[in-house]
Amino acid sequence: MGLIYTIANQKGGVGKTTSTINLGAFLAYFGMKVLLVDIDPQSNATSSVGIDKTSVKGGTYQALLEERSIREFILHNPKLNLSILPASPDLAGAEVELVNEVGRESLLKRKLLPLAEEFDYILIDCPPSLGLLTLNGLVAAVNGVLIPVQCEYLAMEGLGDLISTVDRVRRAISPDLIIRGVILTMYDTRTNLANDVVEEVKKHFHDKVFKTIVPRSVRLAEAPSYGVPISLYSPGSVGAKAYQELARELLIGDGRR
Amino acid sequence: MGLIYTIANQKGGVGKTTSTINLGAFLAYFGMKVLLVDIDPQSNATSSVGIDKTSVKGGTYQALLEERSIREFILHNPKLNLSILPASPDLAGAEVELVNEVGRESLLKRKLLPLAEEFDYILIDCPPSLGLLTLNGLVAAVNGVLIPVQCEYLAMEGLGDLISTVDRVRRAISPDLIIRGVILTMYDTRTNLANDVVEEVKKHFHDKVFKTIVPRSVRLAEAPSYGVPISLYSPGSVGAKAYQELARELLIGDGRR
Ligand SMILES: Nc1ncnc2c1ncn2[C@@H]1O[C@H](COP(=O)(O)OP(=O)(O)OP(=O)(O)O)[C@@H](O)[C@H]1O
Ligand SMILES: Nc1ncnc2c1ncn2[C@@H]1O[C@H](COP(=O)(O)OP(=O)(O)OP(=O)(O)O)[C@@H](O)[C@H]1O
Ligand SMILES: [Mg+2]
Ligand SMILES: [Mg+2]
Repeated sequence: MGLIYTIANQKGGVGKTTSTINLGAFLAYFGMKVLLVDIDPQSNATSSVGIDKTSVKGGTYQALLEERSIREFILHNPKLNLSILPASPDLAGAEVELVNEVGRESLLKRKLLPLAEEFDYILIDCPPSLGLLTLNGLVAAVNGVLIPVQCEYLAMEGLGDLISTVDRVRRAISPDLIIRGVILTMYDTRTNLANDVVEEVKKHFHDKVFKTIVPRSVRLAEAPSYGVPISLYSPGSVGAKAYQELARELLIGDGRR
Repeated sequence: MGLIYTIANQKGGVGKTTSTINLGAFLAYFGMKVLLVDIDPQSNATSSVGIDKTSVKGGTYQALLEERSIREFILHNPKLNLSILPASPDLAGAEVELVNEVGRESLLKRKLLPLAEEFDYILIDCPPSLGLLTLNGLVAAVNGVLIPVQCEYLAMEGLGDLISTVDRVRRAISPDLIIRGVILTMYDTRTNLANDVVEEVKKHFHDKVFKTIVPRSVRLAEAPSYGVPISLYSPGSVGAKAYQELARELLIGDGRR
């Protein structure tokens, strides 16, 4: 049975998409069958694997709001050995359209569960908000939430809001919802600020913080413009090595290595 | 009559809050009476001026959803010579609560217009989404929208969505809505990527792009942890110089200098 993880944090620009793509790419590198699910109307995960979001005929929006089978919309990229349920621009309207749907928070979960047998890992990339799309992501996270935290002050401030949202979802809908782990991202070795944040986050989350810390690396920011993960764009970079280590750490923790 | 500008971009982490706080601080430095308005439930602008968001008794939420006068909630900081309408955590519920309010997109505008005579500049900081809070920000932007664009590939990709949202608001609600200017942020002189983005943005926005480009500067990321703008925290840093220049450029363009 495949594992479903959601990558969430309402703070913007902390490395949610970068972590989804590159963690996914290295899980595939280690032989896992991986499905990426883009539930952010910005469609950054979709474009980071080389898909033009304006050419997407159907994706997450259709999967959530239409009765068609989700398999119709999954795209597979043999070069990257990754599959993706892409986001299309119409997803921007979903937040409002979902408001009156019955069981609106668990639509994504219902559509993804049948796929868990066909993939080893399903990774869901969320938008920077705590609205209905992210709630769908949290409810679908049957194996837990991965929380990227940028090593900067403002990113640390928002963790309280995210934790209380996770608690609310656990109490109201998914009693088994756990935090699978906290990923420290964009660590800049030259600044004290980064060290302060690392200390603070470890004080709050203890062993939930992955040992692997992702450093700031311009190669990671360049890769999306070529539509490929870091594993293909610059496999020898510090960014690639960090996400490879992170994938290994996740696999070992999941008992798959 | 004071000018009301909204700082918006649905892409996360591009420097919306950093630009609102530091542009505001230098406009005050040049003698302007400035009101900051935080409409992001994350309350980053509120905490960046040293206010503990959990201690906020009333702010933007009350201003939008209650009939009380907005003046009750404005806090003034004499040391910074800045006033702020703070965001409180209950603002997170506003997106859903606003859905059924009559004239829901223009509530903020109606509350802020009377204040335009008491301030020279009102700057509104938006969350990283295109929901009802940001729509309120766009409708309230009677003098225009300031768009921070991080000098990275993914931030550039989202500009199309933002422009089409601005167009929709102009067609449906505010015929005079303009883009006052595009602020290039977190420019890293060492990477080609940043130069590519600058070229691309200038190609699309021409003279709308401010000449002043804000470089990446760790001092800017440190300042919020001390609860003060860069003008106080590190006035000699490249980040401070850039926002000072940007404030001067805005004042000259507005005919106030
Ligand atoms: N470790 C890193 N080093 C350097 N740049 C990075 C790193 N991780 C991410 N980036 C860049 O930082 C920016 C923000 O990252 P990303 O878009 O993945 O964050 P996000 O949390 O998904 O943003 P959003 O909140 O808008 O969804 C992007 O331009 C990305 O390329
Ligand atoms: N020029 C800069 N140089 C270095 N760091 C910066 C710069 N501008 C902003 N930052 C830092 O980058 C992070 C993102 O900036 P900021 O929070 O202002 O973006 P935002 O667009 O308001 O984010 P959100 O989408 O979450 O509201 C913050 O930690 C901030 O301190
Ligand atoms: Mg993202
Ligand atoms: Mg912000």
